[in-house]
Amino acid sequence: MKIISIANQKGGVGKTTTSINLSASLGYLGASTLLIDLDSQANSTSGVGIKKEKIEKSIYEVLIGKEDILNSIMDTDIDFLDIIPSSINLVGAEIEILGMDGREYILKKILSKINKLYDYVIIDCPPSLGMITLNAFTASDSILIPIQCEYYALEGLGQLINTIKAVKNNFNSSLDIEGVLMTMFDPRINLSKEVINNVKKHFPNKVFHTIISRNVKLAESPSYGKPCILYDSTSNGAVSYLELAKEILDFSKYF
Amino acid sequence: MKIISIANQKGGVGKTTTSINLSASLGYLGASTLLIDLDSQANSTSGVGIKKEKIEKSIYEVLIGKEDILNSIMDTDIDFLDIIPSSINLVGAEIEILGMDGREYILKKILSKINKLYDYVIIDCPPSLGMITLNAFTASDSILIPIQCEYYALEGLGQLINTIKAVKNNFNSSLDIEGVLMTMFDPRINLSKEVINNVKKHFPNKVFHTIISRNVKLAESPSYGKPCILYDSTSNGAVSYLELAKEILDFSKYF
Ligand SMILES: Nc1ncnc2c1ncn2[C@@H]1O[C@H](COP(=O)(O)OP(=O)(O)OP(=O)(O)O)[C@@H](O)[C@H]1O
Ligand SMILES: Nc1ncnc2c1ncn2[C@@H]1O[C@H](COP(=O)(O)OP(=O)(O)OP(=O)(O)O)[C@@H](O)[C@H]1O
Ligand SMILES: [Mg+2]
Ligand SMILES: [Mg+2]
Repeated sequence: MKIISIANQKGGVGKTTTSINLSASLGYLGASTLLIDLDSQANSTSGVGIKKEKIEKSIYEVLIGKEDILNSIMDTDIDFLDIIPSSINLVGAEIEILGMDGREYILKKILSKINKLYDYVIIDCPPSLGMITLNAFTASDSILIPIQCEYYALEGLGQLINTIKAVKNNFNSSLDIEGVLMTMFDPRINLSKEVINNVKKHFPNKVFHTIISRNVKLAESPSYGKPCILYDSTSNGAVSYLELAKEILDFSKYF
Repeated sequence: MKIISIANQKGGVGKTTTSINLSASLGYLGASTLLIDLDSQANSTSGVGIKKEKIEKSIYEVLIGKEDILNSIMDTDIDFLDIIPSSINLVGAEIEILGMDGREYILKKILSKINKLYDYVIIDCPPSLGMITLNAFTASDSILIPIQCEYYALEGLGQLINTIKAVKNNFNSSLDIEGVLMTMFDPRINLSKEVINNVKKHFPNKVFHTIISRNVKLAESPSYGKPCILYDSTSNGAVSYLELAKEILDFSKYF
């Protein structure tokens, strides 16, 4: 079972869009996948069509020990894809977890209970580097970093890399960077190309070949509660994320 | 002195772009303005051309009481616009403030020391609703909410409104919503128009007439360290934010 966190504290860079569409593509290719929504905004939850009112047991209840992880897993419209939803309750978790014993290892301990139940676990992180994201990093094998092809994209990277290093040194020595994914690429904008070149210099050999271009179907599909591969499988958005899944599956052969 | 927070916990909706370009436009129109960067990513700071290495006294040192607010104010390239920069140190502030006396009122007390020094104070908030954003809300007269013309934009609004109400009931009874600003509008995308109609239903009479369209100059100007009005004053981006500033100044006549 490989656990990958989708993280970047910069907001709106495509964490949720990547979490949903990568996990749906992994499921589509036959790898059994669990998507965990760790953001109190619950965008991954609604993006796969789960109504917030229907959720009784979210990741919040699992983190604070009120619910067993197995009871919080829900089906989605895609074979081989399950989800643990989020809810508004998660807002309070950041502070609650601070006061708990072994606070950095809470999620790691929980996920050890479902070890080997899935091929992949994909964790959608909130736009911050607090206790919740720290738990995701401690529980993960690797981190996939979505980076928007925009100027501010490079600004926060130092902070993110330092946090990953700190977690690797203190809580999870096997943590690695799965790769850097360029998102919302627009070939008509020079800045987009400049940012990609710049990122490749910072992360030699870590930038995925797959680049996700700006694509209206990716922005529309969550309003139908469907991953793009179900909404419009021929769209650039769906095809790109399928390519990304294949790239990750290929790498995994060597694990 | 009117204090307006630019806030929305959803990431990447245009908080920083609005903070920089609205405050630059207010300054351009002759209203003396102070921009405060409350996000540890320090995007507003670099977006007005301040190099992170040059900062000795950021908002972090002011919040924890190590530095007087007057010593942290810096000039910008625009007359009538000053800034209090952010820095990476702010990452630790969320937890440090939790343990301080009168923790919700720290920023309010600090800003009372510069009362009447400026016509406007604009606060760029991080993409979360933690202690830092809570401090901004407690210190503010009103909140300007940027909303992206995208599906997920509506999801987190309930959480934001509840937080504003909670602050109004417990810490700052005069807090109000300055208005809702639609950002990154793309007339070619149906979803964009649907989101605007939906937001207008949720916030009757609170949505600004000015709508900010997607505009490449707005995305490029931070890479030159300039507000859009200095980078390309004839661009749609610069013109829209000038319109917004006029709309706000107009409203203020009745205060
Ligand atoms: N390649 C793309 N093309 C077009 N729109 C996109 C693309 N990727 C993401 N979007 C849209 O951009 C917005 C931001 O993306 P998303 O919500 O996935 O980012 P995020 O990093 O999860 O945000 P947050 O920081 O709030 O968690 C969403 O409205 C999404 O639909
Ligand atoms: N109207 C616009 N047209 C084109 N690009 C825009 C527009 N507004 C913002 N952007 C770009 O979109 C990205 C997100 O905007 P911005 O950083 O202002 O959002 P934010 O809400 O401050 O993000 P965060 O949640 O990380 O603080 C930036 O790269 C910015 O340059
Ligand atoms: Mg998200
Ligand atoms: Mg910002």
